[in-house]
Amino acid sequence: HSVRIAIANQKGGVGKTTTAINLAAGLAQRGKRVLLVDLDPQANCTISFVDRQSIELSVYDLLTESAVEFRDVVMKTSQENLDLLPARISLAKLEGKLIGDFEGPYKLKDRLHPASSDYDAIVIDTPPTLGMITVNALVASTHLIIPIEAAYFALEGTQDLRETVKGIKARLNPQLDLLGVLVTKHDRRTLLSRGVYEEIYKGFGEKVFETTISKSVRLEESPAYRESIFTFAPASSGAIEYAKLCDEVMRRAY
Amino acid sequence: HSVRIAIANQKGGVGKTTTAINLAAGLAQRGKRVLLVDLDPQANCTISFVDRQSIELSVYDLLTESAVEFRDVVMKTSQENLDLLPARISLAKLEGKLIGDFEGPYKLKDRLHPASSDYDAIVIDTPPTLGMITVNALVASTHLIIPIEAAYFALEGTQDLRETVKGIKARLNPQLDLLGVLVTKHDRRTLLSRGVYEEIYKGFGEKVFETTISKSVRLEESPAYRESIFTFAPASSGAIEYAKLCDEVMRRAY
Ligand SMILES: Nc1ncnc2c1ncn2[C@@H]1O[C@H](COP(=O)(O)OP(=O)(O)OP(=O)(O)O)[C@@H](O)[C@H]1O
Ligand SMILES: Nc1ncnc2c1ncn2[C@@H]1O[C@H](COP(=O)(O)OP(=O)(O)OP(=O)(O)O)[C@@H](O)[C@H]1O
Ligand SMILES: [Mg+2]
Ligand SMILES: [Mg+2]
Repeated sequence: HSVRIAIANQKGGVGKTTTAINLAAGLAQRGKRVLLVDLDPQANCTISFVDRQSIELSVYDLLTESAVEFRDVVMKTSQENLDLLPARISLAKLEGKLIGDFEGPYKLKDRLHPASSDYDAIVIDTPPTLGMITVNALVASTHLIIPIEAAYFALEGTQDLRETVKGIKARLNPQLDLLGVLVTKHDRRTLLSRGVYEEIYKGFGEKVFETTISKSVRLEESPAYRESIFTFAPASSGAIEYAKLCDEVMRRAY
Repeated sequence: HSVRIAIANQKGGVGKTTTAINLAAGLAQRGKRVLLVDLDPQANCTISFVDRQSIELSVYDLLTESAVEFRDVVMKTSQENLDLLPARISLAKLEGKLIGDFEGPYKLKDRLHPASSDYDAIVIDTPPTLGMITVNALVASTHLIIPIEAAYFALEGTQDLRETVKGIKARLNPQLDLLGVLVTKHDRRTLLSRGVYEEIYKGFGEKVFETTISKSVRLEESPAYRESIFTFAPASSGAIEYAKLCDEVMRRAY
């Protein structure tokens, strides 16, 4: 029984990539076979695991070239049980490429299909936009996690995102389910952060994960070492909290 | 002699909006007549100054309806000398609306033209994308400021942004000049932040502003009070540093 989880929020810098990396790595450490799909042209997930020069084909080639197959693109990572579909800046051209193609939203779903039985969990990182790339992620997924930063502009785009999800459920992917809302970069000492947490809870109720991710310098540093937080700083708050998140995700999704 | 400054970086959460707000407010406090143009569908600049319900027409209407004029859309703010062209979520439709319209990139430039002699400085906030909206900002501007966060993924998209700027200078707006690179969210105590600063300096040399903006809770809080950092926390590092930035911008641009 396999899950495909999109990590999405069109607001920038809210912790989508940090969550995608550490959720994927955490599930892999628990023995799940995991695929991390980098759908962001900025390729932040990708460079957190592999050397840019070692990438031959990327997810852009998989989505646009019928001759390219999943196994030509997928890469192993240093984390056991964790594979990666890498991104490259060419992915930014996807929108233009798929204009007027009513099959556009289904590209990722179709190209992932042959491989989905090989994985217990697929985690998909997305860019800060609500365009064709993010639509592809939402159409290909069974679940959605929305990371929301505990900061002033936090809730701005969420209404927009909810309407996009509603439209996708209605037209393109009825099984898409909001797995949960993850409060990130939480600074419990500040009134602002606690106030925003309250707002998020008012808006999403029990969809909000009990786990919240605190602001942590270790989380900021770990990608520089090409490691998840679990190997880089296993005793840090980031590691403890993302481990809690993995458990909570497994309870909700499996 | 008037300047039009786009604040752009397609990476999310790097301080574009925080810089747009405080640069605009700081120049206004120095007696310049300033227009802040919010070109982000997330409308973060807008909600940092006005109540959403008080907006009638937005910059989207200005860009897409020939019957709508600049004076129908522009709003005053609580800051003396500072006007605002507000954004709304409808702006997200701009890309789709202007597809195939080779005049698309010039919409903002044309609609701002009648008003540009009324202002000494126009500051334009952009979304974390390199699409039609950001192209409009770059075509309408005399200068560009690139805020870069002193964090691991900082330099990722900058090559892409530089190439976009190069293309725009070659084809659409030869006078566009990189005013400078602003290092933001700098935490001088961490090796990571200092290491990233070095990388930014290697990449951009003397284009890097001498002013860097330190991580500051006050900067995070001020939009919640609908104030610039100068009125909200005039003695804070954020206020001191953004004031220094205003002086440096004026030296470089005027
Ligand atoms: N809990 C945290 N504590 C401290 N820093 C964090 C935390 N989570 C993320 N960060 C840092 O914040 C920045 C943005 O995080 P991240 O890249 O994960 O966000 P994102 O939503 O993927 O951004 P984008 O929208 O640009 O893709 C990064 O420098 C990251 O290291
Ligand atoms: N120097 C700073 N110190 C602390 N927090 C900051 C600083 N600059 C910005 N922030 C906070 O970081 C978050 C992102 O900043 P901001 O919204 O200005 O970035 P942005 O580049 O406009 O993001 P987006 O790409 O989503 O438009 C906000 O919560 C903001 O308050
Ligand atoms: Mg990201
Ligand atoms: Mg912004």
